[in-house]
Amino acid sequence: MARIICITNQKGGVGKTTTAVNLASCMAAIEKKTLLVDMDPQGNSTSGVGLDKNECDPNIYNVIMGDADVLGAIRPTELKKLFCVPSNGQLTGAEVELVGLEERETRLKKALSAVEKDFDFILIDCPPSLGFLTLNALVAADSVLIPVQSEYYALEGLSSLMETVERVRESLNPRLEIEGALLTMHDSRTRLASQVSEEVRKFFGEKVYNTVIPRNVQLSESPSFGKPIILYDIRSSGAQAYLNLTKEIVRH
Amino acid sequence: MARIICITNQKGGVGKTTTAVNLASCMAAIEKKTLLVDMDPQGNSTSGVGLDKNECDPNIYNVIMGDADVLGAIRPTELKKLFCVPSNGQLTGAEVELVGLEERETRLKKALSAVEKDFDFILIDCPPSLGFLTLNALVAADSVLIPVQSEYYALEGLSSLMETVERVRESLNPRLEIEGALLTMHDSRTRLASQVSEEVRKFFGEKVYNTVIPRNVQLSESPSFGKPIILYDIRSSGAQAYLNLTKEIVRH
Ligand SMILES: Nc1ncnc2c1ncn2[C@@H]1O[C@H](COP(=O)(O)OP(=O)(O)OP(=O)(O)O)[C@@H](O)[C@H]1O
Ligand SMILES: Nc1ncnc2c1ncn2[C@@H]1O[C@H](COP(=O)(O)OP(=O)(O)OP(=O)(O)O)[C@@H](O)[C@H]1O
Ligand SMILES: [Mg+2]
Ligand SMILES: [Mg+2]
Repeated sequence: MARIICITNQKGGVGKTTTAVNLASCMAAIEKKTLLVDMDPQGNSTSGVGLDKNECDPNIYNVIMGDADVLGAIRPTELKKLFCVPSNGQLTGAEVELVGLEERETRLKKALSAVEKDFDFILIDCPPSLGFLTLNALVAADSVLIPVQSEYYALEGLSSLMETVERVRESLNPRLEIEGALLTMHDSRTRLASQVSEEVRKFFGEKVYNTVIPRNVQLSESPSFGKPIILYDIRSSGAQAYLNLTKEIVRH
Repeated sequence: MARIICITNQKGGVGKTTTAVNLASCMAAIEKKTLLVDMDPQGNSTSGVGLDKNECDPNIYNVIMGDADVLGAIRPTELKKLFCVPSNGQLTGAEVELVGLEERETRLKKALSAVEKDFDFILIDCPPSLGFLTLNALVAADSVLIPVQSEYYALEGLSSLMETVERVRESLNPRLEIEGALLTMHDSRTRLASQVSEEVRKFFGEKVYNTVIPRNVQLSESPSFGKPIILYDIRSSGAQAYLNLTKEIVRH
């Protein structure tokens, strides 16, 4: 059965998509069959693995609304063991449309149950909010990976994120655990980065990954080529960091 | 009558809050009476001007829900001419609660009409989404300022943002204009930054501000002291850039 990991933080721009795309591709590179589910209407994970957002029919929106089966929405990528359920702007409507529907929080969980046995890992990339799309991902997941940018504003939202995780654990998904907190865009030269990472370790204790993702320009260049970092520049510090993170996660 | 400017981009982490806080404080520094409205449940603008999110009663949530008058929610800040309507996590519930209510898109507009005559500028900081909170801000505003990070993923969302602005202009707010597009966190040493800024100028034409905000560590340090950049480090490149931007906007 696949381990389902939800990658979320309502703070914007902290590296959710960069982590989802690169962790998924590193897992595929070490022969783990991996499914990347893009639950963000921006569709950044979809284009990050080289898919065209405008040509993806059916996509995660159709699956969530019950119009399509998840099997029909799964697409291959450049990596043999990496597959993706794409998203695009249609998904924006789902937040409002879900409000009035039955089982609005468990739609993703039900959809993924049909393919769980076919994968080693399923990673879910979330939008920067705590709405129904993120809620669906938290209900479907076994664990939560929280990217935290080494910046002050990124600290502010952590307690409301943990409150949401706790609420989901108490009601809709008792098995939900914290997979870990990942420091991202870390610039070890700045005082701010070391102060923030100290606070993050105080908040999450040993749940903070040993691997810290450095600020690395190749990581922000690779999406413009539609390639994960290991296909764009394997020697970069970003690629090495995500390979190390993968070893930490797959071993555990 | 105040010029009401909505600062929005559904892409996360592009510098919406940093622009809202620092533009508002620079306007106050040149004697323009300015109101900063925090429409993001994260409450980053609220803490960016030194207010305590947990001590703000009433706040923008109470105003939007009709439980409080905006006059009662306006707070002074360290700058004589800068005022703020704070927000906190309570606002998260508003997205869903607004779905069933009357006049759900015009609540902020109605609330601000009571104080428009008391300010020169009203700036609205938005969350990273195109939901009801951002919709309320677009309906209340005279114009939209769009921060664009000099990164590839930031380009992807621009067309759906413009579609939303167009839809609001055709239905709920015919006077809504593009105030401008602002390049943020710009690192002129990288090829990616110059490529992205070229694309942004193609997309927005002369609506792109001459002022470009450089990546500047003091800008990310200042929120941890609850101070806008002009009170934290006036000599920094970040402070100079936001002062220049203010001159561009106020003169226009
Ligand atoms: N370690 C890094 N070094 C340099 N740039 C990075 C790094 N990680 C991410 N980036 C860049 O920073 C920006 C924000 O990252 P990303 O889009 O992955 O964050 P996100 O949390 O998914 O954003 P959103 O909240 O909009 O979904 C992107 O342009 C990305 O390319
Ligand atoms: N020019 C800059 N130089 C360096 N750091 C910056 C700059 N502008 C913003 N930052 C930092 O980058 C991070 C993202 O900026 P900010 O929070 O203002 O973006 P946002 O668009 O408001 O994010 P969200 O989508 O979560 O609301 C913050 O930690 C901020 O301090
Ligand atoms: Mg993302
Ligand atoms: Mg913000």
